[in-house]
Amino acid sequence: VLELESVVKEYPGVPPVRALDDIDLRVYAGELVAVVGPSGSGKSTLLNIVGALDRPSQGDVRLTGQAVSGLSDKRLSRLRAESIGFVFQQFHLLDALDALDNVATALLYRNVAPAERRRRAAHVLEQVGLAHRAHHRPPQLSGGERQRVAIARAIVGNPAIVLADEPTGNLDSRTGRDVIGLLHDLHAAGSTIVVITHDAAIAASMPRTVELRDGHVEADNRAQVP
Amino acid sequence: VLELESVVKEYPGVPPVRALDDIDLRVYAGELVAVVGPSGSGKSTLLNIVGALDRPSQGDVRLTGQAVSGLSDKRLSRLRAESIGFVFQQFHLLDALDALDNVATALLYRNVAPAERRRRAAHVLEQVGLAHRAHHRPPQLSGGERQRVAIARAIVGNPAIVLADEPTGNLDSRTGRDVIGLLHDLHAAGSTIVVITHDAAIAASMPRTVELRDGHVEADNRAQVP
Ligand SMILES: Nc1ncnc2c1ncn2[C@@H]1O[C@H](COP(=O)(O)OP(=O)(O)OP(=O)(O)O)[C@@H](O)[C@H]1O
Ligand SMILES: Nc1ncnc2c1ncn2[C@@H]1O[C@H](COP(=O)(O)OP(=O)(O)OP(=O)(O)O)[C@@H](O)[C@H]1O
Ligand SMILES: [Mg+2]
Ligand SMILES: [Mg+2]
Repeated sequence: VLELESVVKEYPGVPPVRALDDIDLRVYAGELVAVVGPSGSGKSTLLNIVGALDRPSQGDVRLTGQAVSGLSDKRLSRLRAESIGFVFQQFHLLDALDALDNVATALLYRNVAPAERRRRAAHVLEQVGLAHRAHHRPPQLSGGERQRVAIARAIVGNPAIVLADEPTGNLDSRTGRDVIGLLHDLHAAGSTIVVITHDAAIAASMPRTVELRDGHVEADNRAQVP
Repeated sequence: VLELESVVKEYPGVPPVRALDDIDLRVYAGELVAVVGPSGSGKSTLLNIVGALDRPSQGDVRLTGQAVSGLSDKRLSRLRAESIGFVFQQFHLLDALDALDNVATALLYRNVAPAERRRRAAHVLEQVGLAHRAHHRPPQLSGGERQRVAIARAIVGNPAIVLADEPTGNLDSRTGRDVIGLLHDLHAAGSTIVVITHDAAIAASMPRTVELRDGHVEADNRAQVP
């Protein structure tokens, strides 16, 4: 359901930075995949290209079988809004909205009435332990609380695909386990989940791990996945 | 060298949020202290008050023996600039400057010539593994690279006190160990270091751990420190 073929991502510079260097990757529907690797190895760049938030310099990207390069911006953003929940490494919350509305806005494209959007947002906030912070705005939240709002926003619509960039980096281990538990629940319900993580225990809990180094896939244990 | 007495920090709201609830804390010169606790327990708030970036609602704060409330803003910001290196949970880098200048600006108050500031900045960037990214600006850096620039900026002046808020949250374990190694080196050279961390292994490597929960000090193993 997610395919990268011969993908290169190069940033201009002196010298240019080859953030991704000839990547082939296939993620099948319903998989749960950890992406690991040193800081700067290309993980976030990879996730942004997988999620069609960024275009490769070379190579092909296919989402649910459709070539991303062949889609209009309008169709692409609609496909993303309907199928992908994205947790960003830098959260990207709206400071002017409280936690509840930051999450509820993720349902705007779904033709769900405002009251129902807020009800579902409240439910997911409770699942990440933030019911008591629903009306705080991001500047009034701790780092880990903001991270959990970003997670809630990514999953409130039960998306078919979840792409999470270091979703527990600002969380204590117990809260982190709760969050990973939510991702496992979504996975059990059929979602395809890709998680960038620096936590070896989290990676070990997932059936498949892809290791990046210097923009290359260094290892991928899918061959051993039953 | 860092003292909090009966400190309360309350944010307005319905109901008000008591982020710190009657905290007594003493950190002695040359100590190495980990601060741990669940997300939202008050750690960042505590560090901001310890570093005089924020004023308590009640209680007394003393830095190097001087009551913070008795200092003018000018004297306070000079004391901070000369004695404290702060690593923020959200980094707070300047997007318009490259990594080298983000670090070099931390030496502005020291009457060091520009060329010498940049030389020292380059040295510390090398110590955090970012020599090859010296001329990238924050938007051109990965999450962990930005975190390392923030760390470099905090320590380039060899400050007497380092306050680090989750300095390894975006780093793989090997890079994280290198960074903690740098903090241990500074400590061995006499700095007082307080590190907020969610990493149990990092906390275990430090002689003293203060545990927060709901704005209270739940445990402090200083009594057992020889
Ligand atoms: N401006 C504010 N207004 C209201 N509440 C606030 C404000 N800033 C912080 N808080 C609340 O104070 C509490 C403590 O925040 P703090 O940032 O100190 O937590 P923390 O222990 O650093 O958490 P984390 O591990 O998630 O970074 C949080 O529950 C947060 O929601
Ligand atoms: N706009 C840009 N211009 C130049 N180089 C860039 C740009 N964006 C990212 N890079 C470089 O590309 C490399 C890969 O970045 P990426 O964010 O994918 O790393 P990462 O594996 O997510 O790292 P981390 O674990 O630190 O988050 C980094 O070395 C970074 O410096
Ligand atoms: Mg990243
Ligand atoms: Mg914090």
